[in-house]
Amino acid sequence: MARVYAFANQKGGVGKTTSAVNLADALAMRRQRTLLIDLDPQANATSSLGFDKQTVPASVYQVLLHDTPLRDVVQLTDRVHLDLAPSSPTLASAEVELVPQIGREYRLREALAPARDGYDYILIDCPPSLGLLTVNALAAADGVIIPVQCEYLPLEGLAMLMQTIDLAKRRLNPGLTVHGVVMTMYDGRTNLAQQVVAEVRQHFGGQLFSTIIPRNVRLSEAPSFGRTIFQYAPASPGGVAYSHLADELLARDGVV
Amino acid sequence: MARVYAFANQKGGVGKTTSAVNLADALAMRRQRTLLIDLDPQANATSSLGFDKQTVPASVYQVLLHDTPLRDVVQLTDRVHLDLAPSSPTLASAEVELVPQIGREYRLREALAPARDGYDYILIDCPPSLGLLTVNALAAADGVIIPVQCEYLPLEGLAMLMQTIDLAKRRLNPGLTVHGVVMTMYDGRTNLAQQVVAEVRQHFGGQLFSTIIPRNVRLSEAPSFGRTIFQYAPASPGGVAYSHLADELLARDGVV
Ligand SMILES: Nc1ncnc2c1ncn2[C@@H]1O[C@H](COP(=O)(O)OP(=O)(O)OP(=O)(O)O)[C@@H](O)[C@H]1O
Ligand SMILES: Nc1ncnc2c1ncn2[C@@H]1O[C@H](COP(=O)(O)OP(=O)(O)OP(=O)(O)O)[C@@H](O)[C@H]1O
Ligand SMILES: [Mg+2]
Ligand SMILES: [Mg+2]
Repeated sequence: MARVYAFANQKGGVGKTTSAVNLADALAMRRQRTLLIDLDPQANATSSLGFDKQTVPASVYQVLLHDTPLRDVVQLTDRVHLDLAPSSPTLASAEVELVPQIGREYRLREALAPARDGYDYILIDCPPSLGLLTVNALAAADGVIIPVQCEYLPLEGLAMLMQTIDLAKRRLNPGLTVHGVVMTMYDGRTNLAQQVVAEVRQHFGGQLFSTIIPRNVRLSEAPSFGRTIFQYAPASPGGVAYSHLADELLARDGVV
Repeated sequence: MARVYAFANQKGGVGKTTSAVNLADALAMRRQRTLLIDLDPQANATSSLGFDKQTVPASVYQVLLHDTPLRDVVQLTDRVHLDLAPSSPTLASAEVELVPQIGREYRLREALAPARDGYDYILIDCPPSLGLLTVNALAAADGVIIPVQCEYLPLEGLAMLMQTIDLAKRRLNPGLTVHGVVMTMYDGRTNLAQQVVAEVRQHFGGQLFSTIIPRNVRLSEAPSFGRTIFQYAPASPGGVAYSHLADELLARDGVV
């Protein structure tokens, strides 16, 4: 039975895609059968794994709007144990098209049910909004992993995100938890980063992963080659950090 | 008659808010009567100017959904010539609530019409999506200013953004143009940044502002004090760059 985690934060550019993609690969390297679902119309997770969003045969759009089974859109990647359910630009209209549909918040949860036995982990990359795509992810997930950039404006948005998670827990998915908060793009030379980490630690306590992801240009270069950090620069500070984060996640899940 | 510019890019965290807020202040300092409209439910522009989004008496939500006149929600700031139309968390539901409304794409354009005589510039900060809030901004604006972070993933999203701008131009606002593209968070030490700038320059030519905004921690610190870069660290690389950008914008507009 797969563990399902949504990478969500409506603040843009905080490292949702970078975390989902690299954690998915790290888990696959540790022989966890992993499915990465790209729920963002920008399709950044799709292109980060080397796929062309314009030419994928089918995407999660068909799963959400046309009841296509998830296994019919899943693509195998060049990594053993890592599959991708790609996004496409058509997903941009899903937010509006889902509005009148009955049970619109549960489309992804229903689609995932038959797939959960085939994987150990299912990671969902969310768009930077709290619309119906992210709500579908919150309704489908066991837990939320919240990437937080070590800056002020991203900190501000956490209260709003927590309200939406609480609402999703109360109305759609009582089992939903905040599985972890991960600090990203940390630059130890600035006071701001240190202050933000201290503030988040105060708020979230043990939910904060002790692994902090440093700012590392290799992480932003890797997607331009369609490779994960482990394929592109495994020994870089970014590669080492996401490797530690994967170990910490597995320990938190009691997977030895 | 005010010039109206929308700061739009569905990629998250590329510097839309930072550019809109600091350009608005720079224009106000140059005696241009400026209105900043915060169209993002995150309300980052509102808090960057020192306002508390939870306690503003009224926001653009009322303007879009309840036909409240724009002048009834406008707040004066501590800067002469700079006014703010604040956002609030209620704006998050506007995307969905606008869907069934007649003329839903033109709500902002209609609300702006009476206000255009009272200002020289109206700048609109958009959320990281291409939904009805951003579409309202594209329908209301004379031009779009596109912040592009000097990294790969933000580059990928430009094609999608241009498609949406073309669609808005054809269907909603024939006068809409791309008024400028501004490179942000440039770190000259990395090859990636130099490659991205070269690529964008090839695509956009003269639309690319020659002023490039460097990565500068002062820009990310200023909002935590509710101050613009000119109030917080005017001589910083970020302050100097946004000052140059304001001069370049005024020259492009023929305002001497
Ligand atoms: N630790 C890091 N160090 C340096 N660059 C990073 C790091 N993490 C992410 N990046 C880069 O920062 C940018 C934003 O990251 P990313 O796209 O993963 O964020 P996101 O939250 O998924 O954005 P969006 O809100 O648009 O979905 C990207 O260009 C990415 O390559
Ligand atoms: N030139 C810069 N140098 C350093 N930090 C910057 C710069 N520009 C913006 N930032 C910081 O980077 C983060 C993202 O910028 P900002 O919030 O302005 O982007 P945005 O496009 O408005 O994001 P969103 O998509 O969430 O609306 C913020 O924490 C901001 O303070
Ligand atoms: Mg992303
Ligand atoms: Mg913003």
